[in-house]
Amino acid sequence: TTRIIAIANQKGGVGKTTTAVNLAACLAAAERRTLLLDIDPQGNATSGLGFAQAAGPGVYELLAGEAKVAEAARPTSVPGLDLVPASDRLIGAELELASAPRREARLKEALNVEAEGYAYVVIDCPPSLGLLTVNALTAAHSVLIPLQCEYYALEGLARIIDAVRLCRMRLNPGLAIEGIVLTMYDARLNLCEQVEQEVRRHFPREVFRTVIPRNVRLSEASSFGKPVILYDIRSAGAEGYLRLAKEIIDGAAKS
Amino acid sequence: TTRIIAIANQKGGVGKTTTAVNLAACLAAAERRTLLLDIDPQGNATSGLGFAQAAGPGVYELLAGEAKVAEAARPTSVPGLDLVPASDRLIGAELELASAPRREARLKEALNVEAEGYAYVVIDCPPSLGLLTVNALTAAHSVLIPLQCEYYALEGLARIIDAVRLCRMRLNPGLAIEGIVLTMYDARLNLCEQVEQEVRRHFPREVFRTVIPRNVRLSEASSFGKPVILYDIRSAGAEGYLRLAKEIIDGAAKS
Ligand SMILES: Nc1ncnc2c1ncn2[C@@H]1O[C@H](COP(=O)(O)OP(=O)(O)OP(=O)(O)O)[C@@H](O)[C@H]1O
Ligand SMILES: Nc1ncnc2c1ncn2[C@@H]1O[C@H](COP(=O)(O)OP(=O)(O)OP(=O)(O)O)[C@@H](O)[C@H]1O
Ligand SMILES: [Mg+2]
Ligand SMILES: [Mg+2]
Repeated sequence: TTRIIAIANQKGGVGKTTTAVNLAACLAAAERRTLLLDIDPQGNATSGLGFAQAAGPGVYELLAGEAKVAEAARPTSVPGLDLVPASDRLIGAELELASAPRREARLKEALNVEAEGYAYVVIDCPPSLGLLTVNALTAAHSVLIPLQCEYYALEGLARIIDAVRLCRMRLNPGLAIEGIVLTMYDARLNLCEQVEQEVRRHFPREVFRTVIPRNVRLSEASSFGKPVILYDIRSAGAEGYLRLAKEIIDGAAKS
Repeated sequence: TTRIIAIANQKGGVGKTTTAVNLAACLAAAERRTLLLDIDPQGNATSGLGFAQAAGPGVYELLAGEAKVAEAARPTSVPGLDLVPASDRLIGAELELASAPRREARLKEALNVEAEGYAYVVIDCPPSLGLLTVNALTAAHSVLIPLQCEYYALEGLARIIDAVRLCRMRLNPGLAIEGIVLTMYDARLNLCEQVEQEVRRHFPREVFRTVIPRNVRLSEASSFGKPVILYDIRSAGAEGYLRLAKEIIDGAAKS
């Protein structure tokens, strides 16, 4: 069966896109056919895989019911990884969806039958808890929460956990937490250690063993439109995401 | 006269809140009475100045016309700096505003007479170009754009510049660009140098001379609810924001 994982956190710049692109690439490298959906109007996951503003249907057309996954998904530079790209049409989508019927379930309906051929579907979300993210939480089996080891990010963790709980109550009873992954970890900084201890104390079962280190090769890779395993497979960033993919494949959802 | 500066960029995690809090504190330290508005539902600028979820009126009440600035502004640990805090009521504000009359001008109307006693008003925006940010762009005389020296942030720069142009055309003819400030600059990384060269080539007049270095004291300060000049005035982060404040006080808007 297909496992749909949303990568979400309303705090900005915590590594959602970097995690979505690189985890999806590592799952495909482990021979699990994977589909990546870029539902962020910024379109960073789309450019992070080397696509300019793509012509043809994308996520907007899926939400509007104008295209099926099979027409919107395109192959990427990674064998076994397909992408449904974002487009500028997504910018107005939240206001358009606000008054539409079944507005929270549009993505779920689009993925219902279509995603059968994939082992994993990974969804990159924008830095907000608006209708685009709610659509992802409603369609997903679980949520993976990237967490930067910083005070503001830690402060926002309760808000995304609450949003997941609310979504489980009202829209998607089966929604689980895939896990919390610490990102941009710099072992030389006390702040990182303090945040890690705090998070592991409050969420002992949810935090992945794998910690993603701060590694400039991850940023450089995105500027070349490649996941880090194609840019520099020996880097600490590549190793981190290969280990995270293995931890996800091996484990059931955290909670 | 009062100068209203919005700190905006839809890209997440580029240093909007860190710039808003520390620039406002440095302007106050230079004896310019300053008001900081936290219009981001995350409320990071509010906690970054040591306020828990504040009771009493805040930004939401300003937008709803239920309170005046004088009732919502409170003194902070920095002499000469007042804050109008965010609150959880802001979370639903964008959907509520969507169908309200004069929805883009609510903040402008609230600040019209009220802000007289301040030399500067600084507005911290959320990571989106929705109605809260549009309210800030409509109320402001100028926009200060923090830019992280990363590829995804550079990619998003055209979008915020377009949004400013659109707002100038439709809602606020006087809106200028105060400037683009490079943040989290790490001189050891080639990527930072490349992004800096690229930005200075495309926007020679807009980019501030001052560059804010990556400096953990900025993050640590926020976890103590203090601007960096009260936490560690000798740090590279404090120096950066003192210089930025001076550059703003000395110069007219960039364009
Ligand atoms: N482990 C890491 N080491 C170094 N840089 C990183 C790492 N993870 C992400 N980055 C960089 O940090 C920036 C923020 O990451 P990213 O854009 O993935 O976050 P995001 O949560 O998707 O942001 P947004 O909230 O805007 O969607 C990017 O420029 C990215 O290249
Ligand atoms: N110059 C700097 N050096 C080191 N860390 C920094 C610097 N500027 C900001 N930070 C840290 O980086 C993180 C992101 O910064 P900040 O929260 O200010 O960005 P933002 O644009 O306001 O994010 P959001 O899009 O979520 O509103 C914070 O944890 C902050 O402490
Ligand atoms: Mg992103
Ligand atoms: Mg912020």
